[in-house]
Amino acid sequence: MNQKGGVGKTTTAVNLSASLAAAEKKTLLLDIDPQGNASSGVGIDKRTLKKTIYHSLIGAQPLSSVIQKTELDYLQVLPSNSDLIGAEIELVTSKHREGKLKELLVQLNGQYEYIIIDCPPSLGILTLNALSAAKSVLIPVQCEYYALEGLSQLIHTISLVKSRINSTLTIEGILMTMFDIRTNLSHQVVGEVKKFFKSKERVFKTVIARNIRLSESPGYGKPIILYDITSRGARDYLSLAKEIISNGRKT
Amino acid sequence: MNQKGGVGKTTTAVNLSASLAAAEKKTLLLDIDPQGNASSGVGIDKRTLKKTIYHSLIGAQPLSSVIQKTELDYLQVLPSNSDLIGAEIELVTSKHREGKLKELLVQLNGQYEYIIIDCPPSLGILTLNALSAAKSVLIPVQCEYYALEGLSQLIHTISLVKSRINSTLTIEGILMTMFDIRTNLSHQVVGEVKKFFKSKERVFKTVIARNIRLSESPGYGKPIILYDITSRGARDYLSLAKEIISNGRKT
Ligand SMILES: Nc1ncnc2c1ncn2[C@@H]1O[C@H](COP(=O)(O)OP(=O)(O)OP(=O)(O)O)[C@@H](O)[C@H]1O
Ligand SMILES: Nc1ncnc2c1ncn2[C@@H]1O[C@H](COP(=O)(O)OP(=O)(O)OP(=O)(O)O)[C@@H](O)[C@H]1O
Ligand SMILES: [Mg+2]
Ligand SMILES: [Mg+2]
Repeated sequence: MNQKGGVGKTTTAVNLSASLAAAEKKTLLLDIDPQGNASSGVGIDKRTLKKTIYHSLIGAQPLSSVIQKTELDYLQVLPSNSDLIGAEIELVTSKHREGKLKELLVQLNGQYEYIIIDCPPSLGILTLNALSAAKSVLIPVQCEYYALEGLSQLIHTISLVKSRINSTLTIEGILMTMFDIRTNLSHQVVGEVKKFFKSKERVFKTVIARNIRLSESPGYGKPIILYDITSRGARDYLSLAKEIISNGRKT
Repeated sequence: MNQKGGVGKTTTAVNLSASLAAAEKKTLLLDIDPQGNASSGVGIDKRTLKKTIYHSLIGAQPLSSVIQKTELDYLQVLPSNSDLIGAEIELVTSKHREGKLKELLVQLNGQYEYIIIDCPPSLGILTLNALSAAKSVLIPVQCEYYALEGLSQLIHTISLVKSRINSTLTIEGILMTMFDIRTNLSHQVVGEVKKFFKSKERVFKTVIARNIRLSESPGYGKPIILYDITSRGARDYLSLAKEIISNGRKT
């Protein structure tokens, strides 16, 4: 999760979930962004979609009637589309508004080893729902200057959620994304991030390089391991999945 | 403006304003994104900032006491920082909540030829305030697949604002950003966007190429024309400013 836009949240959610599924870990990709990019990233046609997470959050539909299969046996998806914009307005005025998703996820107890939630680029009510329900937060940070600016605000928000709503919330790790080995900027930003997080949290050893195949794959509705298993992007996300599994923490 | 994250909204706001100022048009860069990237993009140190747009929107401070000078004679900035997150919560519960910015801007009548507003990546109350106050909307579209997905939703939102809140709102144009001449994807996306907007709106002739100097310049707090006037990024944004001036429409 990260309120800065375009840092690789969706690309990470889609490709980490697919890589965990390739390692035969039962995984659910939960799309709580009204843009619905994660849903189309795994091949869901949003135009023909009858039920989305909106219908469970607001319409009390059981999750099992909304969850769909994907091309990977161990990966399922809880899709979203622009209906979810309505949920933001409806949730803001209801009582336990940030706990709605957590209540829903009780229906899934034990069915999945990993649930990966893709959030919109804001600290609004949908992202708060995700932070309240989650065990840990993975923070993608783009190797660009503006992406550095929001980091302390982000850490501040996570510690607020931890102290007020979800005391078990931890940081799974900081993931550097769109790293371009040829530019000084990328190396500088990685250095700054490592300095910023020195003692506090874990910055993943895996760094996701900028790779055109990663931005081509959503156009085909396929995660990178199905679109081009030989690509740098596929290797990077498989290595991230391995690192997360060996850290032994479920999200 | 565009609810998709990371498409070049801030980079466009900063560098278009600076290029308009280079053409000696009195310009105000108004930052209404709590991330405050546009403010730091023109050299504002957010840690020492005493007054931001928050203090005018909520605290009734006159705009003239918040506006700051920049290194360019014809460019001033109305800065923001994370205080603005508080404004979202306070505005949502007040009456005429989307008209607050428009009311404020009456104080500036006639002082600027162009006011360029940088919005956050969402369709929330701050963006609504900008759409209600604006004469026209410039829509940056990144040359990537996911950026295509949100276009029809975006156009739908703009026509809703036009019919309900601001009947004079028009689309200034569609700006293709981060174009990479070497990739098929870039050419495909430009083709799709031109097809989508064929008869309706104007897609700018100027296309902003991907250029590392554009992402380096915010680290020095300088718009591209002050950081590296010889760069491709500087040429692209100067050409955009020329195109907008010759279209003769003030934003
Ligand atoms: N490692 C990479 N190499 C090349 N392109 C990438 C990489 N990661 C992401 N992209 C592309 O960059 C763009 C932004 O990534 P993405 O949409 O995943 O970010 P996001 O944080 O989810 O954005 P938003 O804030 O809108 O939700 C997308 O078009 C994506 O295809
Ligand atoms: N033409 C370009 N060439 C290279 N890098 C660019 C270009 N335009 C923008 N960038 C970089 O891409 C990143 C995203 O751009 P920017 O922050 O302007 O997008 P945004 O739409 O304002 O993001 P947000 O949704 O978070 O507000 C920034 O790090 C910026 O420096
Ligand atoms: Mg996303
Ligand atoms: Mg921005």
